[in-house]
Amino acid sequence: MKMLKEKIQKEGIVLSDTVLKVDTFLNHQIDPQLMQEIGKEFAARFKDAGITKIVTIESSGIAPALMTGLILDVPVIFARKRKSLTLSDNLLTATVYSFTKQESNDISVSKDMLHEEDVVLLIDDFLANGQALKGLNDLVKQSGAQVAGAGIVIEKGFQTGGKEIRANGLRVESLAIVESLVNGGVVFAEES
Amino acid sequence: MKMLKEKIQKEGIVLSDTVLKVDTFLNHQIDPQLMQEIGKEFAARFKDAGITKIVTIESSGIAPALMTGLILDVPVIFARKRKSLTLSDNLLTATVYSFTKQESNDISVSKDMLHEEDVVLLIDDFLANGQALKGLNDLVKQSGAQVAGAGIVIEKGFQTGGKEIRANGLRVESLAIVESLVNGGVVFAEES
Ligand SMILES: Nc1nc2c(ncn2[C@@H]2O[C@H](COP(=O)(O)OP(=O)(O)O)[C@@H](OP(=O)(O)OP(=O)(O)O)[C@H]2O)c(=O)[nH]1
Ligand SMILES: Nc1nc2c(ncn2[C@@H]2O[C@H](COP(=O)(O)OP(=O)(O)O)[C@@H](OP(=O)(O)OP(=O)(O)O)[C@H]2O)c(=O)[nH]1
Repeated sequence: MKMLKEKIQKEGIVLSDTVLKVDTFLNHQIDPQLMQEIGKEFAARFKDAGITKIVTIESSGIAPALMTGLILDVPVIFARKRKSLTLSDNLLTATVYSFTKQESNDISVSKDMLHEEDVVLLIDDFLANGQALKGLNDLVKQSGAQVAGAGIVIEKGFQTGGKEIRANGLRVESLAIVESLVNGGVVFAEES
Repeated sequence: MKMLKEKIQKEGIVLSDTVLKVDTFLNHQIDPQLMQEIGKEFAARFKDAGITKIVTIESSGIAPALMTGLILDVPVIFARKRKSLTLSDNLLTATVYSFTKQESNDISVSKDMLHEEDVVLLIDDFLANGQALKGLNDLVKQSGAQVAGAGIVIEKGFQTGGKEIRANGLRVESLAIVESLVNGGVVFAEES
């Protein structure tokens, strides 16, 4: 997605060989127009998949998921990483391991929100080692719903998440695949 | 806002005299069409305020804030409650006390995102005791930016936050004001 890649090149900051900071338009400040274009792109790619719900994870997944849901006209559910005032029982839960923090945490969605007739599109901002996406996929499947695929804004192609998840048969559509962050520059994989 | 009040009456669950659950369209599952209407309403009320940025707080504030930002064509910043991979230094911080948890926590926004020439609209999903909104207001003012007002989706009029914040001179626009949750029913305050 050209507009996204241009934004990454213009405003992205390479923090290390493995971390790209995009806080000015995706992870802290959000560019609504860009999110709308991202939503249009995901919606176009999945328009024939019979999507009935979108599932994402708080917090950075919410904006791209919401715009996609607006165009596909389906509800958007965000999995929670912590209990909330109103989300405490009757839950679908999956465990997500963090390599950085070296700890596991649960993510949850209410059982009321997903049913076996649902066809779900997973959406998230980053795909790196894939633990969060695997957790969402697992959680949705516990409800009996079908996962049609995943929409990822930025995939780090040099990490193993994308490869492992596609090897398991999930369709993953990434709008930008970063092949390398070495030497302070962002190199994108060629569009296939 | 009629559409919102009808949705609350139809899908809201009164959990106690003081807590209203709206997880099917605002706090866990999100209704994108409703969020778009909420965005249009906030944008209409603040269209002449010279807004340059919207500031909200993760997670439930993001959806209404994003839709408002799309219509006003301004960036949307979400304050974080916890450190993230890319938000760790150069921060504006405010403390928010939780009566329920009886503990204080910090919320943060990067100093890079707010400047003294900014005119900010604060947005959040609920206004109850007002601690989160006061924190956001405090944090934005530390940057030198002006706070034009706050847009709240659901205000609990029987709690003190709204009254205190308006008494301090902040313009607060709430799309639904819940006057009472007693006896399991939702009673709205009259439209002024
Ligand atoms: N900016 C940026 N973020 C990255 C990058 N690689 C991974 N992330 C994000 O960092 C967070 C790291 O999650 P961890 O759970 O600690 O995962 P880990 O296994 O990679 O260590 C996740 O944020 P999250 O769950 O999405 O958090 P939130 O933003 O939704 O709060 C993930 O999306 C990167 O190169 N740049
Ligand atoms: N559904 C619902 N929520 C209420 C109600 N009253 C307050 N809240 C929300 O509950 C959370 C309670 O926050 P606390 O920080 O513990 O505040 P407290 O002083 O009211 O105890 C906040 O969620 P938050 O920070 O917005 O969390 P998040 O949803 O963004 O993750 C607030 O918006 C209510 O009647 N119904």
